[in-house]
Amino acid sequence: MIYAVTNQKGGVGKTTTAINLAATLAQAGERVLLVDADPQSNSTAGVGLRPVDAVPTTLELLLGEADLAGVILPTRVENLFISPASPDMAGAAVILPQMERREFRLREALRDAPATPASSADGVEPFAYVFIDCPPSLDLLTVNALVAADAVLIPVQAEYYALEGLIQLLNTIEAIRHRLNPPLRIAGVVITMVDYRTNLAKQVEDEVRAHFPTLTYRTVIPRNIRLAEAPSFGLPVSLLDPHCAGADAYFDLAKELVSGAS
Amino acid sequence: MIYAVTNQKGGVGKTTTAINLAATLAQAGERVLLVDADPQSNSTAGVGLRPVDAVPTTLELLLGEADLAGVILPTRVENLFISPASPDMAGAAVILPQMERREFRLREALRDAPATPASSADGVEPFAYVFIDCPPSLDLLTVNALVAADAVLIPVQAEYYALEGLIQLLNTIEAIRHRLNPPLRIAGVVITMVDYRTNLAKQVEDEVRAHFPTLTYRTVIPRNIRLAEAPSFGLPVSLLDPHCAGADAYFDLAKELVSGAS
Ligand SMILES: Nc1ncnc2c1ncn2[C@@H]1O[C@H](COP(=O)(O)OP(=O)(O)OP(=O)(O)O)[C@@H](O)[C@H]1O
Ligand SMILES: Nc1ncnc2c1ncn2[C@@H]1O[C@H](COP(=O)(O)OP(=O)(O)OP(=O)(O)O)[C@@H](O)[C@H]1O
Ligand SMILES: [Mg+2]
Ligand SMILES: [Mg+2]
Repeated sequence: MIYAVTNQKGGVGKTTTAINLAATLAQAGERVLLVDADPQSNSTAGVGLRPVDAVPTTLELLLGEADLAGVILPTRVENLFISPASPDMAGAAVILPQMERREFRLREALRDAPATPASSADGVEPFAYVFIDCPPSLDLLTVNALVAADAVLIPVQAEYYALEGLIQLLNTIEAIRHRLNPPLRIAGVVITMVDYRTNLAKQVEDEVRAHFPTLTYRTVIPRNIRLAEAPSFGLPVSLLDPHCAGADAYFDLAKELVSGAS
Repeated sequence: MIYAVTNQKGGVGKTTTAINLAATLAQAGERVLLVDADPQSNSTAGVGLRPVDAVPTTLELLLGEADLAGVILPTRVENLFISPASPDMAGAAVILPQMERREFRLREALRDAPATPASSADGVEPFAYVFIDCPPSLDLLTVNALVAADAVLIPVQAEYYALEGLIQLLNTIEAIRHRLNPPLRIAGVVITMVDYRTNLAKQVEDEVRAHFPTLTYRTVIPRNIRLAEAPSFGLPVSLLDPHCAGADAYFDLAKELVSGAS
């Protein structure tokens, strides 16, 4: 199952959600791939790798210059692999538009070979879950992720501007479904950085649940400093502080995601 | 003086900084223009206007289909005008690359006619300050803002990923200075959403000041719920709650910006 984790609103918790869901499922024994499709390379740094232009990355995957087995790297979390990004990815916005099947490049790279590193002696073993961390825009990198995905996971920060942007995003997803990826569905909306000491968070949550009653996950992600600290250690929160509120929330979200995935 | 408010990292406080600095200076009696160059149209919504595709926006300015006087609208704040955005602006990424002088379009629109609405009977009166609110990317909209600007204002959230992205941004600014806008300077880096109850904020602030001692403003913007609530009222914080910590901080920042502008 391939999930695109996306929202063009910046700073809503896309990277944090992609890393911590991926890590939680990997620690539960599933084979998981994290695809960093953002030139900022935050997912790459967040799992403890240095984004380096010299190493093949998701960009080479998109350009067809490397296959998945040649790009993915293991991480400190057992069963979690990553297709890293680097600042060079910013070049995709200029190169990709001129290529054949430009919206399908990531889809073809992921579908053709849900590969593993050479160490898996018995050949290619597929990934149970793939999470694609998208940049904060509706550009060709995000379009590639939406075309490659089976379902979309939408983090929404419990604040006013994030709520505003949700309609724009749903329109874009509808357009992609119509033109490029008909089976694409919305896995769900997850409300992030919720601080119930403020009225604002409660208001935004109520508004999101009212507009999207069946799409919004029951689990909300609280604002929790350990989630903001974890990237500086290059660790998912489940390895930094497994019993903090942030780790618990992502564990609950992973359970909800898996039970809804069928 | 034209400022580009930019950082490709999402959710670091670009819109909040652009609106609240612009409003503070307008309330002090200066003629100020806020240019919303982000398809998310958060600056437009944040000053109480509905982003509507039917009205001429910053997009028409970029395409040369309207001049500044035909696009700008007054806001609820006296002396503050806005060149609004709308979701249609997302089309700029496809249309602009094919146009002549594509990086200079905003510069020409702002420089050629620092206009005012028709109400100013005595003809064109220039704006003392222009703030361009940029999207969270280093795309052609942001490049247009960096080419149009005299100086760059860089909000950096007091968190790990925002610190990571600063080097990438400075490299881009250097490239723009070199190729397209030699007099472009960095006005300053402003640290936002600082919560001194956490070690993280202090660590990031120390790191930013250590790397950029002369570029970092003394004023920091604290995490303050009124700043997050103000957009839902369509008001700058100085009109919603003039004595809150957020309003005070932007007042201090405005003073520092003005004294450094010379
Ligand atoms: N629940 C949370 N509690 C506290 N901090 C959080 C939480 N979720 C994310 N953060 C922090 O908030 C910031 C924004 O989150 P993140 O970078 O994951 O968002 P994003 O949507 O991926 O941003 P971008 O749009 O730049 O890609 C980061 O510094 C992150 O560490
Ligand atoms: N100092 C602050 N204290 C509390 N909340 C803040 C502060 N500054 C900004 N916010 C809130 O944090 C969120 C992100 O801020 P904002 O939208 O201004 O960032 P941005 O950099 O413009 O985001 P984008 O990258 O999407 O354009 C918004 O919901 C805003 O209201
Ligand atoms: Mg991210
Ligand atoms: Mg913004």
